[in-house]
Amino acid sequence: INEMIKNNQLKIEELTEEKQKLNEQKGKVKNQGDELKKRIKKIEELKGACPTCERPLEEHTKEEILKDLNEEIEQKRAEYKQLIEKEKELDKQLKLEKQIQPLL
Amino acid sequence: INEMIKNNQLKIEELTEEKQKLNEQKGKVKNQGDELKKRIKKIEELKGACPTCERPLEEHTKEEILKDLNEEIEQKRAEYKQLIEKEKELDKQLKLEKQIQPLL
Ligand SMILES: [Zn+2]
Repeated sequence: INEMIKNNQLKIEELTEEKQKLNEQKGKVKNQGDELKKRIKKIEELKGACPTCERPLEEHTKEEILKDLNEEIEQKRAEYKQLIEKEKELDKQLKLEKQIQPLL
Repeated sequence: INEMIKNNQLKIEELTEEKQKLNEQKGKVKNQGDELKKRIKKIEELKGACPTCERPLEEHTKEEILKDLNEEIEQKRAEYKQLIEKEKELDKQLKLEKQIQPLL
């Protein structure tokens, strides 16, 4: 039984640590998504010519740039959803180990 | 003699007014020159891609833009020099009229 208690404690520690890392990853992906949103907004606001490099920005060129950025942000959203799924899985396992804990 | 006094006074007024307008024009041209300098500096600092529209800015494109802007600023400098010349001419005429003034 001592073996089982030790394993259970270890499992709880590991799962908690994994959840911590996952939270960091979620934060990173969210920041990358926000960064992309800013770039998209900045480019959407461009009309006629770019105020910085002064070159004319044709509508089709602008749409191409936005298309790529929107694809990137879709990838970030998919990444985030995957992390949420993993988090749910970890929470399930953690709940299980914590239910076992008082029985040992 | 009264006619001459009146003409002299009128001439001094006109020349002073012309000098005023010329000063305004000088100010305008100087501001346009400063504006161009800012645009030139901003574009000179661009490397690789434009941070705003995110498009790559090739060296030769950048040089073309700068060449046009530098030509524009050269025109402003020429304009300014012409205004300085006009101002010197007005000052000469004004000096003459003021020298006449006490003799009338
Ligand atoms: Zn640009």
